[in-house]
Amino acid sequence: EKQVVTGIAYSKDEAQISLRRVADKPGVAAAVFMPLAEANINVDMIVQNISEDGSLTDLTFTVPIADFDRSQQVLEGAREAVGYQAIQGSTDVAKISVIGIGMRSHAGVAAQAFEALAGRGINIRAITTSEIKISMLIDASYTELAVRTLHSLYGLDRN
Amino acid sequence: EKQVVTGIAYSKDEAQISLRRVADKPGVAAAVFMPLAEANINVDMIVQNISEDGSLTDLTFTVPIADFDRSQQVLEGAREAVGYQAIQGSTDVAKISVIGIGMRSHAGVAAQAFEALAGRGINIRAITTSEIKISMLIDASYTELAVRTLHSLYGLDRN
Ligand SMILES: C[C@@H](O)[C@H](N)C(=O)O
Ligand SMILES: C[C@@H](O)[C@H](N)C(=O)O
Repeated sequence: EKQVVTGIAYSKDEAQISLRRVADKPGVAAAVFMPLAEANINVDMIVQNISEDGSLTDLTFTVPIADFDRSQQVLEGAREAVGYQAIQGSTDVAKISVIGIGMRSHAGVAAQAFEALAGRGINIRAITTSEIKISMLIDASYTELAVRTLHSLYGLDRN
Repeated sequence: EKQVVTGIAYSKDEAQISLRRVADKPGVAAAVFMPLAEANINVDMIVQNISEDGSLTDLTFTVPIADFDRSQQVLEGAREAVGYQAIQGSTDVAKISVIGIGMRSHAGVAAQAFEALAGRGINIRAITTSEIKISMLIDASYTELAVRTLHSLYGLDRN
């Protein structure tokens, strides 16, 4: 069986900011990310789930830790335009990514990652996926354990 | 200035399923995606945002429309193991992706996409990003308008 997972990447240089309960209507995402871009802040992950009630949703993104304070300032300045009800953030996160090819047609790859991390008691705090990358945010203290667990799961720790 | 966006991809063959208010503890994601993998359902996007209260969060994923009913059945079977409080779904979604290279270091690319779609009244229902792909879920009826808008934004409609 062809090995689809080719590597595990991780970054501890990630700070997470979540805007809670923003209006789910056109223009809100732009009102968040245009000012960040104008401030030359490089946003890495953006995660927005579908609104449950169709009117409010949450918007989370990650930036380098060095840009955490500045990002929060930018967002405080954009509060009126964005209309979020609360803002939360943490520098205690790490991004773990499973890198591969054609993962969409290999239904179990993500499931196996989730199961392996669960087996180590590692809580998966956010998830985004594409055909070539499964990215997860976890508590930074679990980074090394997560990477080792996934290397072992996918047989990447053999020479 | 180097052009970082190389193309716009879209898929109307996407059905969205959201599990509302699952426990944010190890094992829950595995309990959702292992049964789907065992049923040979190819999951495309997975979106999970960070829990606001640290105890509950939502989990959304997309599958081909032909697998929508089967996916819901699998999840109803997994209800006890997963413990979601509600399940919602729709086949009226399309996935729009901005494909590029090194987009993390080009802070405005995503922001511009959000602004351009907002300018057309297109609501962005979910977002996931990586360095090479910005993926958004929108209402399927806006697919063509969204693709044309983004082609034009990034100058991809010239020959
Ligand atoms: C929440 C935000 O993404 C909003 N739906 C928008 O289109 O801008
Ligand atoms: C919600 C789900 O992702 C959970 N946090 C888990 O680790 O499985």
